[in-house]
Amino acid sequence: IFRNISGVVMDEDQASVAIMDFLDKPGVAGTITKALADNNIAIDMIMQSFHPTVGHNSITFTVHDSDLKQTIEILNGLKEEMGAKEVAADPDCAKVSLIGAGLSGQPSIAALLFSTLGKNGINIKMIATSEMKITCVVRKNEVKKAATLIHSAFELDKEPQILA
Amino acid sequence: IFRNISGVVMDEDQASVAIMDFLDKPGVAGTITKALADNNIAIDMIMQSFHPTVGHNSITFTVHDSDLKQTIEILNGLKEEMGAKEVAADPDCAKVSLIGAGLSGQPSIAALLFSTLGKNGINIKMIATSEMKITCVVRKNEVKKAATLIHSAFELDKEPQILA
Ligand SMILES: C[C@@H](O)[C@H](N)C(=O)O
Ligand SMILES: C[C@@H](O)[C@H](N)C(=O)O
Repeated sequence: IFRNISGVVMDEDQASVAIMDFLDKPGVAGTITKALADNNIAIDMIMQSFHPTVGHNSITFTVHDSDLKQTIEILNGLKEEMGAKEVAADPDCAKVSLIGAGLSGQPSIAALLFSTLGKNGINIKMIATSEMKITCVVRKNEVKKAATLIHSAFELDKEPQILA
Repeated sequence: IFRNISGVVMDEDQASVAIMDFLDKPGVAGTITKALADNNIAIDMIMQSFHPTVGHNSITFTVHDSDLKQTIEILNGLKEEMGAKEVAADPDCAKVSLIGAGLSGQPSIAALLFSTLGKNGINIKMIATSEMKITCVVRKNEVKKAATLIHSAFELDKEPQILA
């Protein structure tokens, strides 16, 4: 029934940080990301979705816990010149991802994943998807439970084979 | 220099749609996504990033142009029960993606991609990344130019091998 699903992975040591409501124009994403790259911050996820205010935008990054402090500093350093409203951070993050193939265009897979967490009271903080991966960011103390629930919802091995 | 980059792909027939500022609690992502799945909407990207207002959230989807109208209808149907502020849509979307391996943790790759578009005046509407793919949503009439620019910035073949 779920032939194109290969497994569940998780990463407990994540933090999210966002630079919010800056002036939106070409080049800004490059400037921000280059500032992080120049400081050797290993950026895990980059997310920029629909922004309600025309002319403004926000970008969210996930980084390793150990890089959060420095990432906040770098973004705070850019805040003024970008006209950003704030730099917001959430240290209590962990990623859990469903790995497979051809996941886009099969919304029932994503629906099952999100519903599985939802009916078990696990709140999804962030979502990112691609052909091969559906990633949810949840609280650190809920990620192992999330991974186990997803593992059984998708009828993966009897013994959760959770790859770190 | 860019050994882990394999190519550029694009998709011109995209639209983005978001359900904005609904009440944030476990289960909502599942309810929304299931409504789309039950109507056979092939969801391409799902994005949920940092939300500035505690207790509220927004989810962005990209769908095929031909599914936009129905997607808006379905989300409008959910708007009231979710306490959502609005359903917003942008039909003028196209995706351009850099394909490779080990892209996470190499922010200079993302920085080069975003800067390449930025210095050529191409505005990036949305961003999503994974280990193997960095995707930008841009205007339909800018996606071919974006793909060509990225192709040469990453020194891919002399002849742009742009896969649809
Ligand atoms: C917000 C940011 O992505 C900007 N639109 C850019 O193109 O760089
Ligand atoms: C917003 C939505 O993702 C919600 N937090 C959920 O867990 O379903």
